[in-house]
Amino acid sequence: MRTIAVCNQKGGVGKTTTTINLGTALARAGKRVLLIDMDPQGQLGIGLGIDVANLTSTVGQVLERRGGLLDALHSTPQEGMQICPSNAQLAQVEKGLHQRRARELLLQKCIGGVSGFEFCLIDTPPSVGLLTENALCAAREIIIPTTPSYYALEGTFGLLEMTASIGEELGHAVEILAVLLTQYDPRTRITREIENQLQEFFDSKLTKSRIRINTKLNEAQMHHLPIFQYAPRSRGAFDYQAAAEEIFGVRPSD
Amino acid sequence: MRTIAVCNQKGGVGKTTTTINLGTALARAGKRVLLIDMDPQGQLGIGLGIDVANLTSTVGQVLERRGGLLDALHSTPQEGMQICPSNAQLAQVEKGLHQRRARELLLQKCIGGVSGFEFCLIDTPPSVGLLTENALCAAREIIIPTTPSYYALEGTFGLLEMTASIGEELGHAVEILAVLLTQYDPRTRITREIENQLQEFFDSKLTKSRIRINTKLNEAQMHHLPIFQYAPRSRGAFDYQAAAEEIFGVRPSD
Ligand SMILES: Nc1ncnc2c1ncn2[C@@H]1O[C@H](COP(=O)(O)OP(=O)(O)OP(=O)(O)O)[C@@H](O)[C@H]1O
Ligand SMILES: Nc1ncnc2c1ncn2[C@@H]1O[C@H](COP(=O)(O)OP(=O)(O)OP(=O)(O)O)[C@@H](O)[C@H]1O
Ligand SMILES: [Mg+2]
Ligand SMILES: [Mg+2]
Repeated sequence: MRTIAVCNQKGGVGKTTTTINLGTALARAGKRVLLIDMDPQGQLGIGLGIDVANLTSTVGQVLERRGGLLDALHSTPQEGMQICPSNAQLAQVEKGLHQRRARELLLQKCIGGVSGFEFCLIDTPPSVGLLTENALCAAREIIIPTTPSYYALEGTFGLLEMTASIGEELGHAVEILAVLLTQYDPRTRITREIENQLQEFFDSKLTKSRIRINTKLNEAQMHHLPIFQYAPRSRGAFDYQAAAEEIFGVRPSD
Repeated sequence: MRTIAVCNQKGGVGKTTTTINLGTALARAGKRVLLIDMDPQGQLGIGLGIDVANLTSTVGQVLERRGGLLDALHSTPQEGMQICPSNAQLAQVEKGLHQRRARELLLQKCIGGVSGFEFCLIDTPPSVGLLTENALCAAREIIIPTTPSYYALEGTFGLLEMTASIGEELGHAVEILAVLLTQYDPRTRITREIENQLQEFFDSKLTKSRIRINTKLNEAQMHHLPIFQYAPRSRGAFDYQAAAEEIFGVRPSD
């Protein structure tokens, strides 16, 4: 199972939107996909139609029990894609976690026994805390969505420092699979400047595909659907399909 | 001193942009303004030209010493507006804070002795953790910036739950001064729907002023300037001026 964390400590750059739609693109290509939400705001589940606030079987519960991930799975509007959702209880779990030994490795432990999936995508919160560290230690690869803005650029570099120190202090190597520009507006001048900086720094890891600004992506959340179900002919669907092909080499099956 | 927290647990909704620009508008009207950054990502300071990574006198240090805020102030590109910035060290301080009694009241203590300012605006991180709690307990009023998106709406309601429980558990009442729509695009259909929901719920607290999408606001950060210095005739400057007049009743002096 390829385990990939979707990270950027900057808020609102499209981590959740990217996790949902790349996951769905993979499942549409016939892959079995597991999504895990490590953000106590629970938006990965909300965006897929799950009433997270009232759930008891969540990732927070799995971490507390140190296992049982497969019992906390829920189906999604995409066949072949399941999710272990989160809710506010995860914030309580994180508080308790600070005291424990190997506290960054708990999610890795819980994922360890899981089979039956080819891909696992982990959505993370906009912070550099213990929940993001758990995701980074559970994963072997990272996707970094970023908007073409100065603050997001800063967040992207901050994340690199974090992965470097995790590598040093915990001996866990995680590779950048892709940096994906989101909310892309080619007419904006600042976009060029940010793009150039990202190109220079990340080179071939910066995907050629860009996710353009598309209001359908915003509406899709309101309807609790991936973009492919909500607006299959929209720019948002087109762009996420292209990104999935470029990053994973997949195409929709049949 | 009116102390106002700028909060929304949703990422990327314009908390930092709003804190900088409302603060600047107040100072341009002759008010003495103190800005405090409670987000370890330090973007409030970065957006005002401060090299936060290399600072020792920061809000993290003030919290650790339980005082000395006035020694940790820096000037900004706006006369009359000063800032107590943050950097990554604040994340370390937060970790240590979990163990202490009255841990939500530390910022309130540190601000308590401060005079010489008429307004204090506190920028917060996109989370519901201890740093945001400290800001909410130090403040008497909140401004909630939100984009017209479904996830941001969810974050807004989540914040209300948090203020309610702080009211109950700590007996500290904080009032919503204003809900401010940011990154507003009137042509987008989903915007109408979100607007109506916000109007229904927040009524007169939803400002009539909207901060429209304006690339100048994005560029201003890159140049480490408030919008009024960077692009005084832009829509972004016009909209933040209107918002400041509506929320605070101020106009630029002379
Ligand atoms: N390409 C796009 N075009 C238009 N809207 C977008 C696009 N990508 C994301 N959005 C919208 O921007 C907002 C932020 O996206 P999202 O919630 O996925 O970011 P995030 O990084 O997960 O945020 P957070 O840091 O708060 O978890 C959402 O309202 C989403 O619908
Ligand atoms: N009205 C606007 N028009 C265009 N861009 C905007 C506008 N408001 C904010 N932005 C841009 O959107 C991004 C997010 O804004 P900002 O950093 O202020 O949000 P935030 O809520 O503080 O984010 P975080 O939760 O990560 O702290 C920034 O790149 C900013 O320049
Ligand atoms: Mg998210
Ligand atoms: Mg901010």
